[in-house]
Amino acid sequence: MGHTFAFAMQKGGVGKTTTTLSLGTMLAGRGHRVLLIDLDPQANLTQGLGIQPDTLEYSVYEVLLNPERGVEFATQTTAAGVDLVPASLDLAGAELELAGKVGRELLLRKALRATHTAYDYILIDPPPSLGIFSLNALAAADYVLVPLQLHAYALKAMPQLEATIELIREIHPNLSIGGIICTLADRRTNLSLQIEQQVRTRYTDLVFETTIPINVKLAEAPSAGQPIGVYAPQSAGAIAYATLAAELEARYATP
Amino acid sequence: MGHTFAFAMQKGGVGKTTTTLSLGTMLAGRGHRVLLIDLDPQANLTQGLGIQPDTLEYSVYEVLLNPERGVEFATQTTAAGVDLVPASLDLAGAELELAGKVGRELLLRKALRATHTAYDYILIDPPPSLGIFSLNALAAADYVLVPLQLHAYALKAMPQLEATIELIREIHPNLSIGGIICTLADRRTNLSLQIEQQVRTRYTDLVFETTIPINVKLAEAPSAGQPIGVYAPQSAGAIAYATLAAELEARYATP
Ligand SMILES: Nc1ncnc2c1ncn2[C@@H]1O[C@H](COP(=O)(O)OP(=O)(O)OP(=O)(O)O)[C@@H](O)[C@H]1O
Ligand SMILES: Nc1ncnc2c1ncn2[C@@H]1O[C@H](COP(=O)(O)OP(=O)(O)OP(=O)(O)O)[C@@H](O)[C@H]1O
Ligand SMILES: [Mg+2]
Ligand SMILES: [Mg+2]
Repeated sequence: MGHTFAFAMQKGGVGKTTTTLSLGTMLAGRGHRVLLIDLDPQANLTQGLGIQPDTLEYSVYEVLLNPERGVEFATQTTAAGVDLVPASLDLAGAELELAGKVGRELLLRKALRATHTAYDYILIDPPPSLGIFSLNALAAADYVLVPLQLHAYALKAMPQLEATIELIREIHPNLSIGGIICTLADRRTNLSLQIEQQVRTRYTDLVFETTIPINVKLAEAPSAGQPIGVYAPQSAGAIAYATLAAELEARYATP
Repeated sequence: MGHTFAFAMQKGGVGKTTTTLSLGTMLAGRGHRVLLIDLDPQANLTQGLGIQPDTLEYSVYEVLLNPERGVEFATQTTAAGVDLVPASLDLAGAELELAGKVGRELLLRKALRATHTAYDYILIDPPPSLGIFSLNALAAADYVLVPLQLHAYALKAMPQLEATIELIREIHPNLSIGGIICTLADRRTNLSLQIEQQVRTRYTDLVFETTIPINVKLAEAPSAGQPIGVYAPQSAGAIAYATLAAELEARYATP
């Protein structure tokens, strides 16, 4: 089997969804079988693939309520070459609904264990919080990949994320941070260069060499409902995520 | 009494904290008595004022557990001229803890009703979600001010926010959207101009005339633990928030 990654970071707007979508579609472009899971009630990953969250018969909501069924019944193939378990708007009320369930953090892991389709990479996009959905993403993942905006508030968020990962390791000991991805980098500002320097000094070779620059095409693509490789394949954003996909593949070559 | 505003928007990274802090300190600079409330477990508003969240004896966490005491016992005066109810890291586990309480959405409102200090403006900074903390912010506010990044995902988030506001109106009928603030505007890109056009067309005079531009000084200020008016008073960011403060004052002149 392949690897499962959770793109966890409770700081908002750091590029979790953009990275899950862009990296996932680039890995598919390199010939891998890829599953994306949208675990955010905002359903941005679903929208980013051009799918309307309010038209879905099944979504990740039904998967969490019926983990023994696996994910196939809620999975869609997409024009971008990746499979998707979409989020629907029902998810918005589900966090409190699930809060009372036994093993509430392990629902997604159970569902993936009950899944028979072989994927090389499974990428999970959580919401900007450390609540039930993000805990499910962490408990289902082999590794956490942390999209980190090169700003002060994002860097200050790392200790809380690391503490939450330690907590989850009580029920899922194999979980570790697999990598840190510098996102929304702006080489024109000292702030971006300074924060990147701090990140590389503190986290050393956990940090991917590839840095994702600010590139307006990445912000435009969601309006078109297309991943960056389709919307603007020659853009700096597409090139950066293609490079990141190659680096990830080298770091986690599937057996 | 004055006005209470909640800067609600579940999309992450749109400038909720930056707007609460910058607008609040500019209103204080215009001679008003201002209280800021940090309701986000990330405690960014607290950090933005140079206060360490892990050193606090009292925070908004104790306020929510003891609403009958009011907010004074947890309120600090700050060098920036605003009072603050800070967030501590204890807040991170509190959402599920509060989920079982009767009237769990009304805790902050109760606490503000039990407060005897007179403020002209109370500004509340919620987390990027529509969970218990954000519901408390909505139920305690007179108006919602929506910081809206000029990107597609942020604009798509509006219907869900509006639906949540409708829900809260069942227990707090006077709540309404008081204004929309265009943030992280980038006049060099078509995307920013197009989204701004869509926002102004759909929401008409709810939208403040003042637009907040992308300005690196606003991203640098949190590293220094200073609001923008102190860190870089001549910057485009400081001037924009000063203009917004004047516009807000005109729109909601305190009686
Ligand atoms: N490298 C980039 N250059 C320019 N815009 C970007 C880039 N990466 C992401 N964006 C845009 O910035 C915004 C934030 O990114 P995104 O939504 O992917 O972050 P997120 O961490 O998933 O947010 P949330 O915390 O709300 O889930 C989006 O509007 C997105 O289109
Ligand atoms: N106008 C601006 N120009 C440049 N940077 C900005 C601006 N406004 C905010 N920022 C920076 O962008 C990031 C996001 O802003 P901020 O943290 O205020 O948003 P938020 O909505 O409160 O995020 P969250 O959803 O995590 O609570 C921060 O690093 C902040 O310093
Ligand atoms: Mg996202
Ligand atoms: Mg914030």
